[in-house]
Amino acid sequence: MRKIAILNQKGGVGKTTTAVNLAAALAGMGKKVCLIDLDPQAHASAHLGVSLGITSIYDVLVQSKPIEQARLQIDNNLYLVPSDINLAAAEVELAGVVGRELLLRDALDNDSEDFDYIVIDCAPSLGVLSLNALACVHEILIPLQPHYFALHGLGKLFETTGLVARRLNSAVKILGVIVTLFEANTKLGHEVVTDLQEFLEKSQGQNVPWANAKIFQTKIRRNIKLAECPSYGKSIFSYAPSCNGAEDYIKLAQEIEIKQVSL
Amino acid sequence: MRKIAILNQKGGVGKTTTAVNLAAALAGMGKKVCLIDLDPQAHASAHLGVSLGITSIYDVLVQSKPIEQARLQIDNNLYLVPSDINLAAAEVELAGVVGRELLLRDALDNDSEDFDYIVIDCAPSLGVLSLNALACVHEILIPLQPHYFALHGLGKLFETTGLVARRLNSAVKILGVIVTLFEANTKLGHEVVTDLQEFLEKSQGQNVPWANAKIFQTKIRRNIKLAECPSYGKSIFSYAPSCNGAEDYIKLAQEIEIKQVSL
Ligand SMILES: Nc1ncnc2c1ncn2[C@@H]1O[C@H](COP(=O)(O)OP(=O)(O)OP(=O)(O)O)[C@@H](O)[C@H]1O
Ligand SMILES: Nc1ncnc2c1ncn2[C@@H]1O[C@H](COP(=O)(O)OP(=O)(O)OP(=O)(O)O)[C@@H](O)[C@H]1O
Ligand SMILES: [Mg+2]
Ligand SMILES: [Mg+2]
Repeated sequence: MRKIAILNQKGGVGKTTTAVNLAAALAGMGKKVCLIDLDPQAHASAHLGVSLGITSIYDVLVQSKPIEQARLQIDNNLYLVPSDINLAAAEVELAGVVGRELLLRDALDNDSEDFDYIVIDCAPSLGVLSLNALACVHEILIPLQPHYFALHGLGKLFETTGLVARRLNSAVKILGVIVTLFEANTKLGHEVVTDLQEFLEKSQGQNVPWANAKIFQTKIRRNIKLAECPSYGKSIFSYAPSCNGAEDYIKLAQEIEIKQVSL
Repeated sequence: MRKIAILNQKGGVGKTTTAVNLAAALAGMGKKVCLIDLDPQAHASAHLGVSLGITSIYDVLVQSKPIEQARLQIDNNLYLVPSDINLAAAEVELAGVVGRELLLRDALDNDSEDFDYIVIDCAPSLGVLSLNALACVHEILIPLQPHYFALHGLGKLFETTGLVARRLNSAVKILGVIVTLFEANTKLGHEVVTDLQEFLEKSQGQNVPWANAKIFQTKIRRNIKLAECPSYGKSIFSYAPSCNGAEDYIKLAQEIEIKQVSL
């Protein structure tokens, strides 16, 4: 079972769009996939048309409900553990709980259902919810919009991953960076990708969780259909299966299927 | 003195871009402006070329330093109180502090310097830092990218503002919504703006802080120069003063100068 967290504390870089469409693409390839919405905004849930007010990841983390009570089947091979707006209070509600960063790991360890992939959508933050994701996965995917601010926060994300690897989860590795919202006709896009390449090469071979992190060959192009499909509660594959967005996420899923972190 | 918070918990909608360029536009109109960077990502500071590691808003909130010790002059009429990556721990460090949501209000009350405008850039969250902003300002501007997820979170933002108005700051009002990253050639852009208009009209005349909230006439068009200027540490006005981005933010500043919440 591969467990992958989709994380970047920078806001609006395509985390939710990537988590939902990658999960749907892998399910379309015949993999059994569980998408976990760990963002109090509950956008991955909304993207798949799931309304709020039902059992959610909030009940699992804060009220210790078994995760299968919150899990819904969305499609063939595709399952979702929805989020809830009450999750926003988790940072404060869990502040005093022993091992508060390990609640999701325990919930998944107690779950008997077997999946090929668990994909976790995270909030734009490195707080207790994102730490729960980092503490239970083996692989981290970083969606990154090739703009100036993108590189600015990467150091902090790597530093936090290093702390989690040392204290909570020695197996966690950064699988790679996915360039999203890519506009091939802008100079800025290409410049940031070049800077990113240099940034990653600097740490190759070192004993750090991002030593093998690479930029995925597949770039997700800006494509308005990816922004339209959430309003219909659908993934890109059931909304516009032949558009650039669908093509890019299928290619990304294939690239991820082949590439696995050598644990 | 007008105090304005730039807030939306949705990530990547142009909060920082709006805070920096609106502050610079108002300063260019001869107003004395202080920009406060309340986001641990410290992107407003980076946007203006201010490096980290100096006295910051962290020292003001967590170590009670006077705000003028952290304030820097950036340009004629434009000042900045920078942020710091340590601010990310504020949610936990301030959890037990009495009146933790009122620390910024107290720091500003103790500041003798007089400004025409205070503009506060917030993180993509409704946690303790954003509550500090809401508790000390009179007006809230909501940058909003006209995509599906935009409307999804507005209810929560309004609800939180209502709680702050009731318990911490009866004067706070939502001044309006600024449509950002606008692409006139997409159907989605126009549809969301129409939905937003209906959403705001529903609450007109009621006794709520958003009763008078309107959509600003000025829409900020997508314009790659707005994404390029942060890499040079400049506002759009010193980077590309005649581009669409500069034109839009000047128009927005003029619209805000005229429109004031009737307190
Ligand atoms: N490749 C793309 N082309 C066009 N629009 C996109 C693309 N990827 C994402 N979007 C749109 O851009 C916005 C931001 O994407 P998304 O919400 O997935 O980012 P996020 O990182 O999850 O944001 P947050 O930080 O708020 O969680 C959304 O409105 C989404 O529909
Ligand atoms: N009108 C615009 N045209 C083109 N690019 C823009 C525009 N406004 C913002 N951007 C770019 O889009 C990205 C998101 O904007 P910005 O960082 O200001 O949003 P934010 O809401 O402050 O994000 P966060 O939630 O992470 O704080 C940035 O890379 C910025 O340069
Ligand atoms: Mg998201
Ligand atoms: Mg910002």
